[in-house]
Amino acid sequence: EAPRVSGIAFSRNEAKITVPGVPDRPGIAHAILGPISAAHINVDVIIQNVSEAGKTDFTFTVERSDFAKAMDIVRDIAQGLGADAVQGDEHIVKVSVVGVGMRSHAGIAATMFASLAQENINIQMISTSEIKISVVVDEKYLELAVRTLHTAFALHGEAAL
Amino acid sequence: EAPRVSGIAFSRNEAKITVPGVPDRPGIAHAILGPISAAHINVDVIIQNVSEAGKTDFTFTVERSDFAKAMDIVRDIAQGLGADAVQGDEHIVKVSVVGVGMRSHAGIAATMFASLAQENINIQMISTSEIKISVVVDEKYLELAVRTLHTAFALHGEAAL
Ligand SMILES: C[C@@H](O)[C@H](N)C(=O)O
Ligand SMILES: C[C@@H](O)[C@H](N)C(=O)O
Repeated sequence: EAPRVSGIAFSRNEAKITVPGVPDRPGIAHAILGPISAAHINVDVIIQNVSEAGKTDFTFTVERSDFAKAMDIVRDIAQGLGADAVQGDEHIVKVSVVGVGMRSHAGIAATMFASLAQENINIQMISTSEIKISVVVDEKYLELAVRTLHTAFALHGEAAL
Repeated sequence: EAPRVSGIAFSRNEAKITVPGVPDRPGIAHAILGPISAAHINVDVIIQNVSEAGKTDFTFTVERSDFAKAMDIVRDIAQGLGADAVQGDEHIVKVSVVGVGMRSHAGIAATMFASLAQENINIQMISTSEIKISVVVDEKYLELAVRTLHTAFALHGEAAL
């Protein structure tokens, strides 16, 4: 069955924080997220990919108003973990293709990635769920990305930008 | 409001494929997923974290029955992209904490990661959505992870393993 895309969603209120080069052993993910949770900081996306040579990068997004506080908390932790210097970026947005019946992401992802590539919009992060595929891109591409995806999936009407 | 966890979900029918060291420029994500979609291979999770020195790792999961076919397709592409050797692993499972009202993942993630760490279960990948937090772990930890998370979130009754 052809998955149907029902809309394009986006969030400007995102800032990403990356702890690069964390050791890939049990307890590390908790060491990073525990203090963030204890500080009542809302976390949206959490991304960790496979490790290489026993290290991996741990990235999460917070609301922009929590960015400075979260960076402070994570800088202390990173040192204790022997990670590399914490990286942060407030100038990002999350853009998502929302679907129904997305039994598989492959077709929708291929269309989404192709249309962003045609506009030379670089994808910084990718995360999927049952009902959507989200990418993080530079905030300067928000309108272009949303318009391009509306066209790519033949969606009419306007998202309120 | 305290996010409520409604259950623990898992999927054994997963195999992960990683293309390490892909160039971080527009068009690359499509170059990898396009041929996979064209081959009608179902894709579940797609994870890409931030790049370092212009390269990043691109990982996705497929059904185990598609693993060999997907690996063949991706090996050809990886060479063309100048990526490192493709890595694959069929011996993984995806375990997810499913919640309602998860305005923020931080608290649930902290509990989830802490309980897996206490059992010395290493987290290979992390991916989140509005309603759940998913981790990829070695398949040998499936039962232990599900039981541990049931206890951690005080869920009673049994998931059908
Ligand atoms: C990197 C981090 O996820 C580690 N593997 C852990 O289990 O906590
Ligand atoms: C790595 C890959 O995501 C690349 N940044 C792209 O936009 O396709």
